[in-house]
Amino acid sequence: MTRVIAIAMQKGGVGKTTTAVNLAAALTELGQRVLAIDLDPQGNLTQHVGFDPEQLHPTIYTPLKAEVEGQPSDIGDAIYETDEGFHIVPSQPELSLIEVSLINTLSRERVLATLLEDIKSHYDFILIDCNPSLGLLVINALTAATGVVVPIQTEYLAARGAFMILSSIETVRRKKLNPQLKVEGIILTMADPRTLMTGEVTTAIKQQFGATIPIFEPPVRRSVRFAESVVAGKSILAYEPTSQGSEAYRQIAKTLIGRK
Amino acid sequence: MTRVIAIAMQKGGVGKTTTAVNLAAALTELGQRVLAIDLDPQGNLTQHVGFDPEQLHPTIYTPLKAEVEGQPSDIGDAIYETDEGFHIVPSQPELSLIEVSLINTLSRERVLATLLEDIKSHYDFILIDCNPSLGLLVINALTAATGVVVPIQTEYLAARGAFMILSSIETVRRKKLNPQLKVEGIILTMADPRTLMTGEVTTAIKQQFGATIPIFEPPVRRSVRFAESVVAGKSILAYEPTSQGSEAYRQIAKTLIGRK
Ligand SMILES: Nc1ncnc2c1ncn2[C@@H]1O[C@H](COP(=O)(O)OP(=O)(O)OP(=O)(O)O)[C@@H](O)[C@H]1O
Ligand SMILES: Nc1ncnc2c1ncn2[C@@H]1O[C@H](COP(=O)(O)OP(=O)(O)OP(=O)(O)O)[C@@H](O)[C@H]1O
Ligand SMILES: [Mg+2]
Ligand SMILES: [Mg+2]
Repeated sequence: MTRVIAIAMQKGGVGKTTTAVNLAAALTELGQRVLAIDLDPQGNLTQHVGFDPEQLHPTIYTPLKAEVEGQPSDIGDAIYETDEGFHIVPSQPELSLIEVSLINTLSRERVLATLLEDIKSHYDFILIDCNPSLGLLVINALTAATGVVVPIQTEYLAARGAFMILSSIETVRRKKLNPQLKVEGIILTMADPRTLMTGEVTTAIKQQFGATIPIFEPPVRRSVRFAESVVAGKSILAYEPTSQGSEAYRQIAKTLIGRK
Repeated sequence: MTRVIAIAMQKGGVGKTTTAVNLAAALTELGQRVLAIDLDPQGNLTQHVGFDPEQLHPTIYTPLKAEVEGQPSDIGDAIYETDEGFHIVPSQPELSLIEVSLINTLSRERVLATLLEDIKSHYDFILIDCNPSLGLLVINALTAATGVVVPIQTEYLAARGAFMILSSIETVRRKKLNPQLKVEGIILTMADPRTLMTGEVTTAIKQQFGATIPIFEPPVRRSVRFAESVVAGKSILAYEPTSQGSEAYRQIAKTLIGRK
């Protein structure tokens, strides 16, 4: 059964896009068939794998717009292959207009889930990179997903933000949009073991959530190589295969595969 | 004349909230009367100054909701004083509901601008901390503002995001929502002079935008003290007065005051 993983957290800059790209690469390395979907109008996932969101057509915007307008659509037309073997559905800036037009669409929370039905069987994992919000695009991702991965930067503001995304997940379950939605776990990102802050926030997160929500091991350490890998249009695994970051995402991918 | 400064950038985690709090503190230190408004449902500005967004009432949500429902409103009821002398209007999570209800409100872009009319004369500077999006809350901030400050982290994805916010500013001008809206400048944040990345991205930003948009000097260097100051409920200026971060924000505040 295809696993659809939403990578969501409304706090900005915590490593959602970085996690989507690097998990896609790590899962592909482990022999999984992977599709990564860029559901953020910023198009960072698209840029991270070396494409230009202003130039590509069609993108995720194309079938979503068709669905909203009651036209036939095919997300399969918007699938591109990356150099590292996984596939992506890119984004474009106009995606932000979809969020507004979804508001008056019938069954507006399930538009993405409907689109994915056609292509699910081709993949073992579908990863969805979300924008930093809890709006209708994210709700569509949570409704289409089998599980959610929540990246949290080991800093105070990000840790305090965990309640909001967890409460949105609970709402999606309660309102029967997706009663089976599972929290796959929290990934601790940008951890700097030399600082007290990382230790304190990590302990606080484990105390607050550790009993009910898995916390992936190991934390991903802060490294400038991540930002550099973006410029190179590559995952950290392709850019610096033996780095702590690469090893961490490989380990997290193994844990994800191990759980059904 | 009161200067209303929106601190906006759709890329997440670039230092919008950090800039709002520290500019508010630096301007206050220089004798200005300052109000900081938290226009982000996450409530990070509210948390950064030591308040709890779940506990405070009223907040910015209260007068906005009243305006949307055609009831009388008074933003003055939602003003609180901080330990450092500047005032804030806090946020609460329900603010995200306002964004949806604004869609069908008459003159929906000007709701915040109307609210600020009543209190503007009490302040020299009003700073508005925006959420990481280009939705209606941000459009309200851009419509109410006299100028915009755009924080950009010195990393590739953030730098690429500059076009989107600048094009939203241009749209707000062109559609006569706020024809006089000025870009006060770009603040380079989380700069790490030891890395090539910071130098390369800084040069790219200066080349791309330097001819038309001021770039505040100096860049704000990356330092764990910023995240620590949040836990202490203080600005960096109160937490570590002689740090590079404090000096940088003082310098930026002086440049802002110097320009009329
Ligand atoms: N472990 C890490 N160490 C250092 N830098 C990192 C790490 N992970 C990500 N980054 C960098 O931090 C920045 C923010 O990461 P990213 O863009 O993935 O976050 P995001 O949550 O997707 O942001 P947004 O909320 O805007 O979508 C990027 O420049 C990225 O390259
Ligand atoms: N110069 C800096 N050096 C190191 N850390 C910083 C710096 N400026 C801000 N930070 C930290 O980086 C994180 C992100 O900053 P902040 O929350 O201000 O960004 P933001 O743009 O407001 O995020 P969002 O998009 O979620 O609103 C915070 O934990 C903050 O403490
Ligand atoms: Mg992202
Ligand atoms: Mg913020």
